[in-house]
Amino acid sequence: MIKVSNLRKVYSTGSVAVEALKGVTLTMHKGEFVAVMGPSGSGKSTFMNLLGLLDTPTSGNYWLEEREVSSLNKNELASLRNQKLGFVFQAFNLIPALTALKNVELPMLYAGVKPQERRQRALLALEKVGLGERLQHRPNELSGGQNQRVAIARAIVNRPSVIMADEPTGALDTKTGEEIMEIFEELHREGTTIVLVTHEPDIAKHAKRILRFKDGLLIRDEEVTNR
Amino acid sequence: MIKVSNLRKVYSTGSVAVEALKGVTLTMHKGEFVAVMGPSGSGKSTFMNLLGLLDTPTSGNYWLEEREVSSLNKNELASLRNQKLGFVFQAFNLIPALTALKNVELPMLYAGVKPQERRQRALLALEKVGLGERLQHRPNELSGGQNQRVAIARAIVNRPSVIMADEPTGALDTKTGEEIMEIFEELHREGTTIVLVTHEPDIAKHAKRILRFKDGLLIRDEEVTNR
Ligand SMILES: Nc1ncnc2c1ncn2[C@@H]1O[C@H](COP(=O)(O)OP(=O)(O)OP(=O)(O)O)[C@@H](O)[C@H]1O
Ligand SMILES: Nc1ncnc2c1ncn2[C@@H]1O[C@H](COP(=O)(O)OP(=O)(O)OP(=O)(O)O)[C@@H](O)[C@H]1O
Ligand SMILES: [Mg+2]
Ligand SMILES: [Mg+2]
Repeated sequence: MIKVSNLRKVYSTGSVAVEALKGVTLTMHKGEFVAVMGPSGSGKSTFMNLLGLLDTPTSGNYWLEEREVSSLNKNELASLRNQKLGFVFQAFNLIPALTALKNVELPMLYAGVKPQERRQRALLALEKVGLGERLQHRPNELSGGQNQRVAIARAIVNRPSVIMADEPTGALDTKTGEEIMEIFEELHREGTTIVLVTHEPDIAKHAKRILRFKDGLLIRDEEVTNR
Repeated sequence: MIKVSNLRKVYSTGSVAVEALKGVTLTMHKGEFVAVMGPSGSGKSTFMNLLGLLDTPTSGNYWLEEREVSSLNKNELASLRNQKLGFVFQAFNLIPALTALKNVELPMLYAGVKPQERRQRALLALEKVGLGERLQHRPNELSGGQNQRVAIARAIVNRPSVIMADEPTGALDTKTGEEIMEIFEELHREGTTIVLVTHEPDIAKHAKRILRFKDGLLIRDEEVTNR
């Protein structure tokens, strides 16, 4: 499903180079539920952006469903991303000019889903995350946690085979965070692969495997036994 | 120090009005350490934005150090804010075009601090939050938690008498979050009043008083006894 070998990422900014990822090797099988943890600045989002095809590695290989992504052109990457992956950004990355409903419709617009069905599925996804009464609000008319939930609804609405969520409960209170984890657990039971960055142990306990990052390296990869 | 009476905030968006705060009354004394908790969408940021003079109430009174803020003009509000308050936004609100160092210098620039001293104090504040090696990075060259820490450095650098922090550890791992709470505890011991929104019980336990919001109302105001 997902295989990376010696994946590296160096950012060069001005005069200095930051080695954000120093060679990560691992395999994830279809249907796994993986938590990614580690200190602030350790490389988690960099890793997720590479897995989510939002950025390209400096070196190393990444096979997504046996296709090596460096051999794909921009269009193939965009369509693979749109069909297979649902991404929840750490900073939400909603479109400020669009309402919550329109933001959630966007991935289906790209996928060519008809307007009627698009609107219906976006409505259902927003009701599922508890925002049925905020459909016409734009991001600056929503709370932090409400914006986060719009981003989650947008990631799940296209029925992706992999959901990559970067700190999806960071802005949510405990109860709302648990409601979101219920949604991820339900999708997982239906066969969706879940990769989730979190710094909250209560959230990580839903996963079956924990990848621990530190200073750009994968320092631990453990099965969670208490499940 | 801070006194509010029947504070209300209604947002009107398009055709519908959202009553985000439905009449909050409380007093905070100088040097208190208060945690603000409650579900996503319950009115915490709205309350903080009113306390932080970043927005005006729809009705009700707010006295900051015995001055009723509705009697102040825009300039008086801006200078009161700049002199007395340090604000950490839930979405960080850093200036994208400025480096971490320049972002932290900004409040001192407005306060008329000399360039040499401004730069030195910004450097110290960034080192204090663990970002001494990221001074020249702009927000898009920093991780989520690093951006959050730049926002914290910016809030403390002008030595405000009140720090208002909206979810200041949301993007931070446990250890880095604890390091930030140490900084708040140190400022609190020196006499700074701290008002902090959080959804994490481990963070709230540093406070001596917890305000609980639900649906725009203050439903509980309790002293924390286990300290
Ligand atoms: N500019 C706005 N226009 C319309 N409604 C708004 C606006 N800002 C906030 N709201 C609404 O007011 C309510 C309170 O929002 P607020 O941001 O204070 O919540 P919060 O407690 O900080 O939530 P969170 O924990 O998710 O950050 C929410 O239901 C939100 O949709
Ligand atoms: N565009 C960039 N240019 C330069 N350096 C960058 C860039 N993006 C990230 N970095 C650096 O790479 C390192 C890893 O960043 P990354 O965002 O992956 O960390 P993270 O584990 O997600 O942290 P957090 O938990 O704070 O979100 C950080 O030290 C950061 O400063
Ligand atoms: Mg990150
Ligand atoms: Mg908020």
